[in-house]
Amino acid sequence: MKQFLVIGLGQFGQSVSLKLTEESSQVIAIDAKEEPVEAIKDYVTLAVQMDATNQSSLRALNIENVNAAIVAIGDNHEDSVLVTINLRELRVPNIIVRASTPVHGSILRKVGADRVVIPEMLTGEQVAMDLLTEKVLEQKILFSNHILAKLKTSSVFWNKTIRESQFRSSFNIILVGIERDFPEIKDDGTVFYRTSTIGLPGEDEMIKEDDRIIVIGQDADIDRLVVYIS
Amino acid sequence: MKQFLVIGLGQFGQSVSLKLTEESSQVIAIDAKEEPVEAIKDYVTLAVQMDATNQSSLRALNIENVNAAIVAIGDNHEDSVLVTINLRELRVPNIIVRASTPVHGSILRKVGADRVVIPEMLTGEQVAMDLLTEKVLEQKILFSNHILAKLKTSSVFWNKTIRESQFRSSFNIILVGIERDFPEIKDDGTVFYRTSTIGLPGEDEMIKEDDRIIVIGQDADIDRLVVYIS
Ligand SMILES: Nc1ncnc2c1ncn2[C@@H]1O[C@H](COP(=O)(O)OP(=O)(O)OP(=O)(O)O)[C@@H](O)[C@H]1O
Ligand SMILES: Nc1ncnc2c1ncn2[C@@H]1O[C@H](COP(=O)(O)OP(=O)(O)OP(=O)(O)O)[C@@H](O)[C@H]1O
Repeated sequence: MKQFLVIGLGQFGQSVSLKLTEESSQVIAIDAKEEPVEAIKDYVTLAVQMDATNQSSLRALNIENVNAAIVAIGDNHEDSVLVTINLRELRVPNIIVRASTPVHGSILRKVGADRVVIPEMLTGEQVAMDLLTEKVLEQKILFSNHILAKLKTSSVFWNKTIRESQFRSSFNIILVGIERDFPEIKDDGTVFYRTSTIGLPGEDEMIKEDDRIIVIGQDADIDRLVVYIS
Repeated sequence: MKQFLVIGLGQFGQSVSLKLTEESSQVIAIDAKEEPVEAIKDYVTLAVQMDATNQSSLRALNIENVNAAIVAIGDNHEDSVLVTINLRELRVPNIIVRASTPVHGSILRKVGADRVVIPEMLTGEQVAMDLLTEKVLEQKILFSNHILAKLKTSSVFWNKTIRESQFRSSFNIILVGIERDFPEIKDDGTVFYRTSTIGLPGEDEMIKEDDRIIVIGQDADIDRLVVYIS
C-alpha cells in the first residue's frame, strides 16, 4: 500500500490527492488554509492544516515512510522552494514539485526536486497539437516523433477487415483501437448510441461505417493516412 | 495555413501560442498587459495589447477567418466568461477556454465554449498515475482502460526477439517502442550514452539488456507483465 504526502490543496494538489486515493493509496494532505483541508478530509487518509515551511511540524507528521511527496504550492515560489528543501532534509525519496514557470522549475531542481511539473505548459502544448489536427479527432504525443491519433474513417476502409486494410504495410502504422457507436433501445422505444472502444482489435475485426480508428505511428505516416482517408 | 487567436499570455497562453507557431500556424496573441505582449511579439504573427472584453476592439481585429480561439485567461473568471461570449457573438467556429475550476468550466460551457481545459486537473491525474507505477517508468492513459507504459525489462526478455517474447499472445499487449541507450565516443575519448527510441519495431528486433519497452494494453494486462518482469 503506497503512501504519499501532498502539500498544497489547490486544483493541482486536490486532483493528485483524489486520484491517488481513488487508486487505493494512502494520502496525507496538507494545506496552510482551513477550507481546503476541511473540503478534502473525508476523502483522504489524513488532512492536516499546517504551514509546510515549518520543518519541525513536518517532521512531527512522521513521514519517513512516504513513497513520494508532491509539492503543489502554486503562486508562492519561495514557499515551494523552502518546502522542497525541507522534504529533502527529511529524506523523502521522491519529491515532485509543481512549478509555475521554467525559471521556478530550474531553481526547484537545483534544490532537490526529483521531478518538476508545469501543468500549464504541458497542457498548452497538448491543446495546440489537438487544434492542428482537424481530420484527426484527437492526438497525443507519445515518444520521439510518434503520436497516437483518433481518426474518422471513410468508405475506403468500411467493411474490410484490419488485415485487408494493411495499415502496417501500407502506412507503417498500427491500429490499437476502434471506437464505435452501439445502438441501444431505451425503455420508451427510442434509440440512443453508446460509444465504446474495442481495444487491440484482432486482424479479423471489420471496420464499419462511422467507426473511428485509434492508431500509432510517426507524424508523417499519420498524415499520409489522413490524406488517403480524405 | 491555419490561423488562431490566443487571448491571455500567461504560461498556458504562451505555451499554446509558441507551439502553434512552431507548427507553422499563424497566431494572433492578445493580452491586456504590455509585458507579455512585448515578450511574445517577435515569435507570433501579431501581438496586440488590448482588453478582450471590449467587443469592438476584438471586432476591429478582423478575426472572421480564425480556425479557433483559445481563451487563456486564468484568475479572472468573469473576464474569461465575457470574452467567451464575445467570441461566440463574433461567430468564431471553435472556442477553447482554460478554466481554473470545474464550476468555472461548466459556466463557460453554458456560454458557448466548445472545449474547456483545466490544466491542473489533467496534469494532477497524470502525475498521480505516474507515481503509482514504480516498476513502470512512465504511463499515459490512452482510452477506456488502455494505457501506454514504459517498462524496464529484465533478463527474461534480453536477447530474445519480439516474436519470441510473445507479448501479444501471452499478455495481450503490443510493443510499440524500444528505448535504448546507444554508446557514443566523444572527441576526448570518453563514452556517453544517447537515448533513442525505436518506434514500431519489427518482430525480428531483439530486446537487449537495459532496454526499456513501450507497450500498450489494459491496466490489468500491463500489471501481469510487470509481475512477470519483476
Ligand atoms: N507554506 C505552505 N504550507 C502549506 N500550504 C501552502 C503553503 N503555501 C501555499 N499553500 C497552499 O497551496 C495551495 C495552492 O497554492 P496556490 O493557491 O498558490 O496555487 P494555485 O495556483 O491556486 O493552485 P492550483 O494551480 O493547483 O489551483 C493553497 O491552497 C495554499 O494555501
Ligand atoms: N480581459 C482581458 N483581456 C486580455 N488579457 C487578459 C484579460 N484578463 C486577463 N488577461 C491576461 O491573461 C493572462 C493570464 O491570466 P492570469 O495571469 O490570470 O492567469 P495565470 O493563471 O497566471 O495564467 P497561466 O495559468 O496561464 O500562467 C494575463 O497575462 C492577463 O493579463
